[in-house]
Amino acid sequence: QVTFEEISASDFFYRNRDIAGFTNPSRAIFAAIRELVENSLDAAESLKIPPDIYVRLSFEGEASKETQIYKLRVEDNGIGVPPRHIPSAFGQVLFGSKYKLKQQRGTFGLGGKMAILYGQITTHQPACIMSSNGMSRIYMYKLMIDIQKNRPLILDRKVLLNKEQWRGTIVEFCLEGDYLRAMPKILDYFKQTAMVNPYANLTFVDPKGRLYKFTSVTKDMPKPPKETLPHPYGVDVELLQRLIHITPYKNMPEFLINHFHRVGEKTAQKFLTFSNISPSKNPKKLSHEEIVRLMHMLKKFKEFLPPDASCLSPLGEELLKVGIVKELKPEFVAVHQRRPATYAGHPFIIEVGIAYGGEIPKRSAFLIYRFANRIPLLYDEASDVSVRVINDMNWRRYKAAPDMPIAILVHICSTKVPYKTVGKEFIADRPEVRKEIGNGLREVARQLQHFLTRREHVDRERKR
Amino acid sequence: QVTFEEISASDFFYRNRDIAGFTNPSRAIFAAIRELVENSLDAAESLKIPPDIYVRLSFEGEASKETQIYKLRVEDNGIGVPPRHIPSAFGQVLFGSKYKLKQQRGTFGLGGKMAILYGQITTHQPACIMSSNGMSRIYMYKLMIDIQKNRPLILDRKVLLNKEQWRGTIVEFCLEGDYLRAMPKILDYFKQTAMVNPYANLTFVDPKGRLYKFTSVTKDMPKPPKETLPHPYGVDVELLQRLIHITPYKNMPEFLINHFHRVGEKTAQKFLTFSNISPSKNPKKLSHEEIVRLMHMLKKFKEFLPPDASCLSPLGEELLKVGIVKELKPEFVAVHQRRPATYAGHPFIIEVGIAYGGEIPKRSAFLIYRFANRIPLLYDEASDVSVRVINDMNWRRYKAAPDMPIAILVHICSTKVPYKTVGKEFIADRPEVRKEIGNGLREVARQLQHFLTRREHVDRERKR
Ligand SMILES: Nc1ncnc2c1ncn2[C@@H]1O[C@H](COP(=O)(O)OP(=O)(O)OP(=O)(O)O)[C@@H](O)[C@H]1O
Ligand SMILES: Nc1ncnc2c1ncn2[C@@H]1O[C@H](COP(=O)(O)OP(=O)(O)OP(=O)(O)O)[C@@H](O)[C@H]1O
Ligand SMILES: [Mg+2]
Ligand SMILES: [Mg+2]
Repeated sequence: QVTFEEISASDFFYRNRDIAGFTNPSRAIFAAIRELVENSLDAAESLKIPPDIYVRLSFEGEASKETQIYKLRVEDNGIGVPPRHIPSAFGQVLFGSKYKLKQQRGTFGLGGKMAILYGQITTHQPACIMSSNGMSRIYMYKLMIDIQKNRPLILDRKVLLNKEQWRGTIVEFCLEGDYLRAMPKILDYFKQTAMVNPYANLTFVDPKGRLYKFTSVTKDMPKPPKETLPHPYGVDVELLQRLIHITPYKNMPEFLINHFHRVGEKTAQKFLTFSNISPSKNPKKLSHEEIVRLMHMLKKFKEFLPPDASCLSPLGEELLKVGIVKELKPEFVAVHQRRPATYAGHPFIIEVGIAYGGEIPKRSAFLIYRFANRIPLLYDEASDVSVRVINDMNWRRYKAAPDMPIAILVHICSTKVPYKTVGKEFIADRPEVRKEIGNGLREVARQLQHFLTRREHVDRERKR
Repeated sequence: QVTFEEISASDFFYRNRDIAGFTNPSRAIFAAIRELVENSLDAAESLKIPPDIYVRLSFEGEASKETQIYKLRVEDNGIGVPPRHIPSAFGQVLFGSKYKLKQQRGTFGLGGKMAILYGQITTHQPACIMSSNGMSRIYMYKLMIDIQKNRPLILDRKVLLNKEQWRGTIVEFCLEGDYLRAMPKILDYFKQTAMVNPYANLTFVDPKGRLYKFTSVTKDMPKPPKETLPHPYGVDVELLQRLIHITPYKNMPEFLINHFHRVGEKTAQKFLTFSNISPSKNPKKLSHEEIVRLMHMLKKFKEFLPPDASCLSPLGEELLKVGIVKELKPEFVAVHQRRPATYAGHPFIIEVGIAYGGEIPKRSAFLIYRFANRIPLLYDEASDVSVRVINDMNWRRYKAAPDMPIAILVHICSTKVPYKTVGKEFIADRPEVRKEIGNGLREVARQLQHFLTRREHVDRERKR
């Protein structure tokens, strides 16, 4: 007998938590830490202040032969969460503040909840959230997730006086994991996060009580991104329908100018002439066929301006260099930032770096660092588009070889990073992204080639 | 100003449809066809009858420079969908009949809806579903998906007399795509589906009117899988709580025997003694701590029987051989089915095959066929665990090399295939799965080695 059922979004991600990155006890600890740290970085940057993030993983007890119970606590100086939203922000899957066209680390409305959910299903303990916007009150919630109904279960709620005007968020919960196996990746994550966020202060106290401090090396923060409008080249019928539904504008030029990215009066009029749409048409009166035709025309019209980068916040060549030099102390480093490009209407910028010698270890393959929206990507390297580009390049023509002490860094920032997986493990092989990475790497590879050639000359001179 | 919002599951997969496999116009046509064909195969097999599936992709009009509008129609002789469930089955994301512990192709409750959603956002046309269980009525629905609310919008509903006692389902909708680029993969998909489902009749009519017929070569179908209970080694607190919530049993032995896989009276008593839990304890009276302790004990107890394969339906070595021989006509073929194994409490079986010569092309790399629950996997080969195992093997000791005309086939069947992505593109690198694939491949590689050695001898003899 075939029976049908519906499941909630939290039930879906509970059943398929490996798809969200919570694959096994060691990976789960890594995933929980990275999701919370990324939330904290976003929270501080939204206030345009240098992040101060304190992470403590403390040992709570044995669980099985290879796993232990830990308590994870992440504290930040960010913008905080308004009390009325705390239960949903941490207890309802597909709820958040990052469903906007703006570069942020968060994007799915899922990460923090997955960490809390994983802790809950391995320890049956509630999560404790404390938050304040720096005003007179601190709000404390103890909550669990009703996984079948996808809603928070509030076990306790307290309002405390904020005597020291503290601002930020503290998230604390227990989870079962294998820290020993996760440790190298977790330390790597902190090191690489510090590398591309050199304005952030990160502190990590591990279960043995060891203190890892990553102190900021600069007060300069990249210019923060602004929220933007969808680009005409990225439209589909659903998007058009939603815009038509909410628009207060009763004619086509105003509809285009106010709902699309970089469409001015002139461009709007040119477009309406090109697509033979009457400017006085009320968008709400467009028929089904006219909406589909509008979509095709928006993609066909060649004179829309390419996206500008105001919704993006790249590191910049200076900051990128600082991070590489601090981490690898190389003999040579070259960095390059590409111009903004788009894929499927989403703007993105590729930044690359290449470094030689110094503290870079000599191994059988290049040391590759991958970043997306200033998040280090530490798993599934072989599947990532950057690694495919690197492997497809003819490095010999640049006098470089994988067994040299060479490190390669690729950073993509976008309003929508083309992650292949919900666990944000690697970047999909999109042709536009692949092309930009290839062009960026060839540029810095050329600079490396000059350095290696000069070095070769100097060595030859020295031998005579 | 930070604003918070919640989004529905359909909105999530609309925004992230590339994560569900609908990445670009050519991939989308492939994904739509495969999702519907897999639904039809499941539907016929649930009735234990050989599937008859008819797929037609017809040209409807131009869309852009590289894409066209197509109408996709998939018709099958399966079990049909009960009329009261048709709207949700095709119009509500995370709704379906496959949220069970049984081997099926479907698992997420998402695939058919994603295809319809993609068609809707590119053409603004409704989907038409017709279905009957072979009784007196055929039910026809015209529907679209309310993506923001995740519910079907029924535009039309008809009840027709089923004069010819037809049984099955017809799904028809329009979508924009790039068939020219998708064609090789789509034809590959049909060929490989026929290879591992040799009891199925598949017909495909492409936009040019060309007919591709894949006629079944056998009436024998593998023994159908039975639904099973969760295995003790796969428990977490949420699962235990749900079982405790629904259980009618008031003591621990009956709770264990009736809710877990292959736990009999003796094993239950042994386990309760081992874990020092009183048999008379009412499961509904277990405290939080006791539930967590029960979970740890269930994982620690070494005497639970391994899963049996009644919930699985492997091809079997005979059928696997038939499929390989029919497709590749090789000079040599070896197949091997591994015993059932588990990962995270989920039973799985690995079946492998290796073939040499015949119509296998000579190329720079092995020809690799990957299958999961009798679904061909055609993308992201490099990321798949089977390809990693193949690349890590020392083929020279088996006298084999990638530039020989060798084809390798790996099939995993499980109650929960460890897909890495929602788009079911490749299998995650799980240690238990990797181990089984490695053992299976070494077994058939040895047989290939014997064949190649004998052939070498024969050639040498002939030369004298
Ligand atoms: N430390 C924090 N400070 C301020 N706000 C936070 C913090 N952690 C979470 N939030 C809020 O809770 C929301 C949900 O977080 P969650 O990690 O679940 O999703 P997300 O960050 O929006 O997306 P993603 O799933 O990609 O991480 C965020 O959008 C943010 O508004
Ligand atoms: N051709 C069909 N015949 C019978 N039932 C069908 C058919 N197509 C879909 N269904 C029903 O609709 C449900 C939803 O299908 P859908 O493809 O969306 O999800 P699924 O097959 O359950 O999982 P997945 O997302 O992994 O494909 C199925 O579970 C099945 O019950
Ligand atoms: Mg987050
Ligand atoms: Mg399906």
